[in-house]
Amino acid sequence: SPRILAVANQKGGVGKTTTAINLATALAAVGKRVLILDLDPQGNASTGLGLEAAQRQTGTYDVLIGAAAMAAAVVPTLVPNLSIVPATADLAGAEIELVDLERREFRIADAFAAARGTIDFDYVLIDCPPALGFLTLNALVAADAVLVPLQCEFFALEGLSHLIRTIERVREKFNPRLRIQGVVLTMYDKRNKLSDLVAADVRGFFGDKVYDTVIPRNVRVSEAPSHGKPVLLYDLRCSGSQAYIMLASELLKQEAAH
Amino acid sequence: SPRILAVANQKGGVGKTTTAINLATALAAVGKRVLILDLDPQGNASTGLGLEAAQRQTGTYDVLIGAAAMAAAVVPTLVPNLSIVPATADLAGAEIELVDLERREFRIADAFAAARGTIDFDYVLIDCPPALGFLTLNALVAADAVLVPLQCEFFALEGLSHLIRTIERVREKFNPRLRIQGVVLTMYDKRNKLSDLVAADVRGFFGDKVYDTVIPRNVRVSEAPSHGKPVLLYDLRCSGSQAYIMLASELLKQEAAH
Ligand SMILES: Nc1ncnc2c1ncn2[C@@H]1O[C@H](COP(=O)(O)OP(=O)(O)OP(=O)(O)O)[C@@H](O)[C@H]1O
Ligand SMILES: Nc1ncnc2c1ncn2[C@@H]1O[C@H](COP(=O)(O)OP(=O)(O)OP(=O)(O)O)[C@@H](O)[C@H]1O
Ligand SMILES: [Mg+2]
Ligand SMILES: [Mg+2]
Repeated sequence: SPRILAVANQKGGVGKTTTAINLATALAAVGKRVLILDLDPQGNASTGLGLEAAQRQTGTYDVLIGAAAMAAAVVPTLVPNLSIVPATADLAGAEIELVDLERREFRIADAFAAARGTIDFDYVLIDCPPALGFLTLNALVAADAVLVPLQCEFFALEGLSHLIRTIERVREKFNPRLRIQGVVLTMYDKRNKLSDLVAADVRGFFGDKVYDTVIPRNVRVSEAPSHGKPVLLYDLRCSGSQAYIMLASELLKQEAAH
Repeated sequence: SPRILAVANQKGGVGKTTTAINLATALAAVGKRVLILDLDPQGNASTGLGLEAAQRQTGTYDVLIGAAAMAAAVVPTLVPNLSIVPATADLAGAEIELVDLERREFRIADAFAAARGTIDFDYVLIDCPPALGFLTLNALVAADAVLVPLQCEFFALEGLSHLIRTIERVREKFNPRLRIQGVVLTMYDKRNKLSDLVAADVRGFFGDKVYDTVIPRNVRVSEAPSHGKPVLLYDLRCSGSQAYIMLASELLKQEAAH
């Protein structure tokens, strides 16, 4: 069954969606079969992969409430080997609406368990919203590990200890296998001395859990979603694409070592 | 009683906290008495204003659950005329914990009503988390108007219609006076053609609700919080500070006109 990674950080705008889309694309480019689960009501991952409204009829909300099996909600993307379960508009109400749902924290985990034998992926990346509520909790309970994008900015350091505590609590109460897959530094700007300070702080805090690959701030990365494409398809040679390719190979080396 | 503005946008990292801190500072600098309510569990506004742990014992969580009156939770900041009700760590659990609270959407509104005559401010700015859940709902119910920071990036456009629908629903169900105070474009980068495209789209969508003042991407703005200061105190002459001063004067002209 697939290795499931939750791409999570409650700080907003740190590059969760961008990392989910482009790391998934880089993994798919080397032949891994990859699924993205768009668990963010904003649906940026679905849009950033160019999904038309017609492909966004059934999605993660339907899987959460048990109205659709995982396999029935999977749609292909323009990237070979990469599929997605999209976010639909009704996901926005899920946090408040589904408070009384049975086994509410296990809905995604149960959906993957029920899908065994009906889907065939090597990796699943779950794009989480910027909060540690019901949706992110579902991702952490279903995941094998957490990939933490961390923007090289001062405010981004603030929520880290809260995120780590939450991961520990989920491991104790719901999902004993949950680990930190790694921390990836994003939007690193070599002209800005703050980037270096934050990067040094994070490496001091997390040690070798921090990937060597650092994703640079690169305007092509932020342009790509307006063309409905991952940056690897929009501009393969740019520094952002090259960094995500490096990150994918570093992740695969890490996986092979375990 | 004070004019209450909710600084809200469920998209993450668009400059909500940065706008709350620096617009508040610019208003305080021209003699307005300003209060910031830090409703974001990350507590970035409290940290960005240099609050020590000792000043963060009572906060918005205590006000929400009725354990502290608003006046008792207000602490001064290093900026004359600017005070804050800080965020404390227990705010992180509020969304899930307080689901069954009586008049749960009106907790902040009721606290301001009860505080009449005990606090004396011209403006209150409420810094909201990147979600449209219980905390942001409380801010929208208590507010006179919503200030929407909007990052000049493609993904930032996606959630706008959802935010507008939420404001309309709050106006119909809970708070008939709620209006849009204005939309402020943030992190505008004149070297990036995407910034212009997004700005043009937003002006087309919102018309004159969009402030003329545009906040440029400026590294001094992101450095200031690591010194526990608003950028106006960290580097008054930089383009970020000047833009927030312009925004404050534009807002005050708007207020005088009504
Ligand atoms: N390396 C990069 N260089 C330049 N821009 C980037 C980079 N990575 C992400 N961005 C841009 O920064 C913004 C925030 O990134 P993104 O939306 O991926 O973050 P997020 O953590 O998913 O946000 P949210 O918390 O709202 O879900 C987006 O507009 C994106 O295009
Ligand atoms: N004009 C600007 N120029 C450069 N950096 C900026 C600017 N405005 C904000 N930033 C930086 O961008 C990051 C995001 O801004 P901020 O934290 O204020 O957004 P937010 O909307 O409050 O985020 P969240 O959704 O997590 O609450 C911060 O690191 C901040 O320092
Ligand atoms: Mg996202
Ligand atoms: Mg904030």
